[in-house]
Amino acid sequence: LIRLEHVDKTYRIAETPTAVLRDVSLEIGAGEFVALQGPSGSGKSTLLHIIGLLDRPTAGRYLLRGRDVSGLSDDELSGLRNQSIGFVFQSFYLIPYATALDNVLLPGLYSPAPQHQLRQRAEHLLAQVGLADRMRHKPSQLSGGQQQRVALARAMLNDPDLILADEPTGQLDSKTSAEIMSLFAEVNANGKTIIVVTHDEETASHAKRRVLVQDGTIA
Amino acid sequence: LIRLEHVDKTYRIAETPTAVLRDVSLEIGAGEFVALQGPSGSGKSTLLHIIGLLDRPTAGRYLLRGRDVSGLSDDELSGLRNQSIGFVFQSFYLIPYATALDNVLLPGLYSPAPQHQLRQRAEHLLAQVGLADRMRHKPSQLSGGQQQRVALARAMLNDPDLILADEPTGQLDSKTSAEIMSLFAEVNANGKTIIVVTHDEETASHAKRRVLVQDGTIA
Ligand SMILES: Nc1ncnc2c1ncn2[C@@H]1O[C@H](COP(=O)(O)OP(=O)(O)OP(=O)(O)O)[C@@H](O)[C@H]1O
Ligand SMILES: Nc1ncnc2c1ncn2[C@@H]1O[C@H](COP(=O)(O)OP(=O)(O)OP(=O)(O)O)[C@@H](O)[C@H]1O
Ligand SMILES: [Mg+2]
Ligand SMILES: [Mg+2]
Repeated sequence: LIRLEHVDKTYRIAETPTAVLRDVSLEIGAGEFVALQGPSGSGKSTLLHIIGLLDRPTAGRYLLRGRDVSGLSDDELSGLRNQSIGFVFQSFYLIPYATALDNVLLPGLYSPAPQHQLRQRAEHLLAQVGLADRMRHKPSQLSGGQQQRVALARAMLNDPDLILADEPTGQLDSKTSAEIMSLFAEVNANGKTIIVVTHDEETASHAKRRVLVQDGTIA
Repeated sequence: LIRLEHVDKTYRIAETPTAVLRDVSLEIGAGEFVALQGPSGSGKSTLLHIIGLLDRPTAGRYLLRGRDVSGLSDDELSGLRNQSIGFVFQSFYLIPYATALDNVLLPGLYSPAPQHQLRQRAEHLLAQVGLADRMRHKPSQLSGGQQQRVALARAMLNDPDLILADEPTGQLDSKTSAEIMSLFAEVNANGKTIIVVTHDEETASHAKRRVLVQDGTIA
């Protein structure tokens, strides 16, 4: 499903280039459940953004379902992303003036599914992450862990084949973390591919495979 | 130092009142190192905001250093907060267009200390949290854990007597978490009072006392 070949990612601050990813090669098959681990600043989020088509490598190739994504325009990437990839961001990126329910419904804007069906699915997902009684709350009226769970529900609205979650349990107590990881296990059992970036050992233990990132490359 | 007596905090969404804190009574002495734990949504951040003078109780009393804070105006609270309380927010609240160094220097705007001295202290703090080579980066150019550490350094600029940290290691790997907690232990050994909200057992183990919050009250 995912094939990265000698991927580099370099940023420039003023004139100084910073190599954030160096020679990353990685293969992830459809249906896998992978935990991406490594120290703070090692490149995990950067790698996840490239996999999720939110960023492009500076060098190397990324083949998604056998297609070289460097050949695709920004619009094509965006379409591909919206229908088949669900992304949980490390800093959530919820819309502050919209309710939890409307935040979850956001990816549905580009979906062919009818509105009432999307609404039903959004409510069901919010219930699944324990927020049935918080649907009308805005992000500023939610706890950190509740905001994180809204971001999770949103990533799953379009039932994507690939779910990329950056620290999905970072703000959650152990009981709620375990509930979220069982939800992921269930989704994985339905054939979805899941990649979770996590610092938490307990969270990583739910995945079926671990990939260690260190200093911008795969250890 | 801190004395909460029968504190309530209730919010209203539309017409429905939600009691987020109910009858919270708590005493914390100067120089203590307390871990505040509890499930997601239980009221920890709300409690920390009240202690940090960022929010007011709906009922009950809060005595800070023997003074009833309900008697103080918003300006007086703000002055008190800036000089003697350092706050690490669960979602950091860094200024996106300012560098890490300038973010750390922000509380210095109200300090009587000379600029060069504040600058030296800010650089030292950034080095202490492992970000000596990231001082000129803006928040969008930093990893989640790096942003969290900038927020930590900022909270310590004015050498406050009371440090309140909401999930200070939520985005950090175990090695970096341990470094941050040793830094807190060092600061506590110098007589500062520290209250840390955390979901992480390892982080909580560094504190000298634990307070459990459950359903808006102290268990
Ligand atoms: N402005 C608000 N209006 C209404 N409800 C609110 C508001 N702010 C917080 N709440 C509610 O108060 C409860 C406690 O929130 P708080 O942020 O204190 O929880 P927490 O213990 O810090 O949780 P977490 O561990 O997830 O960060 C939550 O159920 C939340 O929905
Ligand atoms: N836009 C950018 N410009 C320059 N450097 C960047 C940029 N974005 C990220 N970096 C740097 O890339 C490195 C890796 O960042 P990344 O966010 O991928 O780390 P991470 O492994 O997710 O860390 P964490 O566990 O703290 O979230 C960091 O050192 C960061 O400073
Ligand atoms: Mg990250
Ligand atoms: Mg909180």
